[in-house]
Amino acid sequence: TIEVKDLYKIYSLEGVEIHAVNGITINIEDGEFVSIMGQSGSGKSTLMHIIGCLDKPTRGSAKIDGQEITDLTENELADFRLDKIGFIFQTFNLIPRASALKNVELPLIYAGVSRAERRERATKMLESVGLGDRLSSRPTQLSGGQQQRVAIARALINNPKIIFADEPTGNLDSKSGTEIMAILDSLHEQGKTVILVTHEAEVAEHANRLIRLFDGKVIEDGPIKAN
Amino acid sequence: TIEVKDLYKIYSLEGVEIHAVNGITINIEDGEFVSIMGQSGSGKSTLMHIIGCLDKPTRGSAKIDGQEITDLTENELADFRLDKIGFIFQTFNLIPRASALKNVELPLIYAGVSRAERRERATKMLESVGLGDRLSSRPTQLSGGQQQRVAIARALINNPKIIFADEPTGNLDSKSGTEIMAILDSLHEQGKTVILVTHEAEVAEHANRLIRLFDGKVIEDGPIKAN
Ligand SMILES: Nc1ncnc2c1ncn2[C@@H]1O[C@H](COP(=O)(O)OP(=O)(O)OP(=O)(O)O)[C@@H](O)[C@H]1O
Ligand SMILES: Nc1ncnc2c1ncn2[C@@H]1O[C@H](COP(=O)(O)OP(=O)(O)OP(=O)(O)O)[C@@H](O)[C@H]1O
Ligand SMILES: [Mg+2]
Ligand SMILES: [Mg+2]
Repeated sequence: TIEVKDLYKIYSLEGVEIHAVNGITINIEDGEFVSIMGQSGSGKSTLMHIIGCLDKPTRGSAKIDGQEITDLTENELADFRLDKIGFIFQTFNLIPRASALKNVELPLIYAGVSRAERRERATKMLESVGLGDRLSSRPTQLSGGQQQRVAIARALINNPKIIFADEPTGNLDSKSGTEIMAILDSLHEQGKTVILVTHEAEVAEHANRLIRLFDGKVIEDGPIKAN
Repeated sequence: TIEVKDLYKIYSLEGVEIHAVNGITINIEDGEFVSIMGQSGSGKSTLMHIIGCLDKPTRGSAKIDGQEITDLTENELADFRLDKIGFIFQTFNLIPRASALKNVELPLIYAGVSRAERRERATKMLESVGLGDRLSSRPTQLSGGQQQRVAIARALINNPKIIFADEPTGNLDSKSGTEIMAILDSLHEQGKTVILVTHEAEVAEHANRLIRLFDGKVIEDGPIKAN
């Protein structure tokens, strides 16, 4: 369960305050599939980073499974995240000098998984996103959509309970996009919580709930009206 | 005019050859608006980089306004590009430590434009993409879609004759995406050549011609069937 209460993230830039998240209260139950939409700059990635345990709020409360994440140290936050959360970044955040395989193995290295097992699991995951023939390629040797798929594989490798996906199909053609959404649908059917930022209505419609942000606030929160 | 003949771009990776561009011949007249679509990894960005004078082919010919670009040195290619071409990158390629304003001024600095004039032109361009209040922000202080808009502003600042746009709305909500497409439409109406990679059909339909790639080859080339 994710419980967010009166959440604020305020940046100070040369005397101006940017209220990236400007008073958000939402609850997300285990097993929900939620889409988050909103204009560029409305606070989607910032909100995702805070509830994904990658960033701390300026004030307010964010509880994941009862744990107040604002109480955790940087290291405790990292452990908590490794255990429960998979995060697909809007800008991929791959390690440029490491192969696709190594990039996907990274969370398993942190989790202390044996070399043989992590090699096998990372290989299978890259095959499932259509990159089985590019295991040794580095990010600069991959297309935009291929890099996005490596980022997706890495986010899912630890079998996380909660998946945050920040525009996961933004660089994918409709066929690859459909394959990725099928993976997210099947994870949802297995009981995972999926929180997805997208600006494409057909992608958003895979979820059963839509939260819309505007200027750091929630302006809409309810069931998705599928077409 | 862009004349591409028997173009190949082949990468060698550990004994395997990747034919990113695998025999392409196309002509694009001045003032055309062309969409390029195709699966992830089909060669769109690679083709764009070669005809946008950012990369050289393995073999084959690419002429822009009669100039064979494979004959140019790195420096000559850079001058040619600065003068004729604006390129919006799929992964933005902004200078991380420079402000949005400085990033957009960069082509004008290379072109020897006076400080006062480039400051004014870069400011106007950033205002036209909705970032007039973020001139001093650095890329890491901007959302994904805001970074994309800085990349767009920078590509257009030199008033280029040919605009290459590699998924320019991939990180933009529908409202910002519509504003960007309106800018590209108006540049086309002014007589510019626009070549646009996208995976979204509604974006592709702004063009009057569609080229579809598959495994580094052209499999479709003709008028766009608008809905
Ligand atoms: N430096 C490189 N070394 C090896 N292979 C490369 C390199 N750059 C690109 N490739 C490969 O060339 C092929 C075409 O890449 P390209 O970036 O042109 O695809 P794309 O159509 O733009 O894909 P996307 O829609 O995912 O952005 C891909 O298989 C890619 O992995
Ligand atoms: N480090 C920072 N310093 C200052 N402002 C920031 C910083 N990070 C984000 N912002 C600002 O906070 C606001 C919200 O950013 P956020 O990345 O959450 O938007 P978003 O909804 O994900 O947008 P997009 O759809 O463009 O990705 C934006 O105005 C952004 O510029
Ligand atoms: Mg974002
Ligand atoms: Mg590409």
